[in-house]
Amino acid sequence: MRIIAVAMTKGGVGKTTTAINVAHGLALRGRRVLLVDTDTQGQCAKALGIQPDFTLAEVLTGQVTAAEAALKTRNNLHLIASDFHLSGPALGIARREHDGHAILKRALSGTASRYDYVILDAAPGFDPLAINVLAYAQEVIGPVALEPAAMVGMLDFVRHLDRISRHNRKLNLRYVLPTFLDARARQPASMLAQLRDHFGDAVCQPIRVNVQLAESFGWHQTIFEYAPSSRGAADYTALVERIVADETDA
Amino acid sequence: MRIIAVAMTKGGVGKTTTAINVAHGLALRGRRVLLVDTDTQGQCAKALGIQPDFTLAEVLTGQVTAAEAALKTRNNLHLIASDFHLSGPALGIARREHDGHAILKRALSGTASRYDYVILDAAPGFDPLAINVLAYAQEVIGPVALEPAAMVGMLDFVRHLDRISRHNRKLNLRYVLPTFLDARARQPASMLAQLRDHFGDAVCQPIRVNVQLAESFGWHQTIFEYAPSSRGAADYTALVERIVADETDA
Ligand SMILES: Nc1ncnc2c1ncn2[C@@H]1O[C@H](COP(=O)(O)OP(=O)(O)OP(=O)(O)O)[C@@H](O)[C@H]1O
Ligand SMILES: Nc1ncnc2c1ncn2[C@@H]1O[C@H](COP(=O)(O)OP(=O)(O)OP(=O)(O)O)[C@@H](O)[C@H]1O
Ligand SMILES: [Mg+2]
Ligand SMILES: [Mg+2]
Repeated sequence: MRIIAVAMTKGGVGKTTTAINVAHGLALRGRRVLLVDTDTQGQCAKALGIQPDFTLAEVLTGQVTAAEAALKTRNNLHLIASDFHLSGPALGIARREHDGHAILKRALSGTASRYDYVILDAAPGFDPLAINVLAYAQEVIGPVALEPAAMVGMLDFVRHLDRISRHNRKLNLRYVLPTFLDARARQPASMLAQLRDHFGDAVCQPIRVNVQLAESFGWHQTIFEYAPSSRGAADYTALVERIVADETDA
Repeated sequence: MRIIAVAMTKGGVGKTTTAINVAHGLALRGRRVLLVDTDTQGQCAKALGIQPDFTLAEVLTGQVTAAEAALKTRNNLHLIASDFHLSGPALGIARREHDGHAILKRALSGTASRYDYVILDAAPGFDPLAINVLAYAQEVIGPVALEPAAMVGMLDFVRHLDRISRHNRKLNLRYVLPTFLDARARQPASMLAQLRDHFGDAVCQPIRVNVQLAESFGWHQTIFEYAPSSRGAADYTALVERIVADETDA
């Protein structure tokens, strides 16, 4: 069972788009996937067209179990959704003096073992819940938009991961995912080269700009449902296949 | 003296780009501007090419005054920068039972009166520091990317503002700023129409997609320095002029 966080401190770099489409891509290949939305924005449920009965907030406060909150959204794909009520428990986590970073792990571990993959969609920023996500994850997919502001944010994120890995030895930035590759822009080649110099083989095949990825959200569909022949579908397929290929060396 | 927050829960919609360029545009027109970065990502200092001696974290913990932390970055434009250390005081704010939302206001009010404008660059999300920003601000510029995920995030943000305005009667979403207007995409017209139906005259002239806005960050320049004849410069000029025009009815 693999626990993968889709995380990056910078906003709007494609975390949710990646979490949704990787989760569905794995589900389409027969893996049992639990997608957990850990962001008060609650965008996973909206992206998938789901109205949840219970959210992660109620799991963290102990009102329901993770198993009760996990909702089937597609074959092989369950979701624990979030909404703005998550800021309540997030505040509670912030107020704990000790072991506040283990709350998410304790809430999810029992249920997680029933799945092949747990995919966590992280919120932007450095808050206590985001730290919980990285304290629980084993692998990280770090989407990095090919723009100077996001590239600079990547440096901060790596330092953030270093601080957290002192408490979580397993934490591994396994997939550095360049996003918003725009053939018309002048800078991508040099930014891709910088990423490869720094992260080597961890750098994945980039996700190209494809407006259908943005549109699919409005139709509450993944890219594989909305536009299976699109560049977005091809690029996310390549990422899913790479993740699956890594199963052999668990 | 006007206190304007550039805020939106959704990530990557152009908050920092807007804060920097509005602040500099006002400064170029002779207004004294204090830009306050309230985001642990600390992107304002990077965007302007500044290495701060003190940050907002040290102001909030009382180690320095806001006046000591405010650094001149351009004529008429001072910056109180941030970095990831801000997550310390942010945690402290979260842990206060009462009046935690007034900490930023108390820290800044004395210094703010020396300026014509205080522009606050907000972090994405709903955390306690973001609430401090909206508890202090009088006016809000809400950038909203013309994409379904960001449009949906706008609804959440409006509800968030409603909750906060019970404590802050002055808070006014005065400027709804459509961003990333892409002539090639199919949806913008209907999304712009939706915004105008909902927000009427508060909807500003949109900021078009312009790669020079992204590039200027890498050169540590505002759009007015990097590409004064660009679409990005023209669009942010229109916004600055609208903000200035509103000075007459203070
Ligand atoms: N490759 C792409 N091409 C075009 N649009 C994209 C692409 N990837 C993502 N988008 C769109 O860009 C916006 C930002 O993406 P997304 O919401 O996934 O980022 P995020 O990192 O989860 O943001 P946040 O920090 O707010 O959680 C969304 O409207 C999304 O649909
Ligand atoms: N109109 C535009 N055209 C092209 N690129 C833009 C435009 N506006 C902003 N950008 C770029 O898009 C990215 C996101 O913008 P920005 O960082 O200002 O958003 P933000 O809302 O502050 O993000 P965060 O939520 O992380 O604080 C940056 O790389 C920025 O340079
Ligand atoms: Mg997201
Ligand atoms: Mg920003």
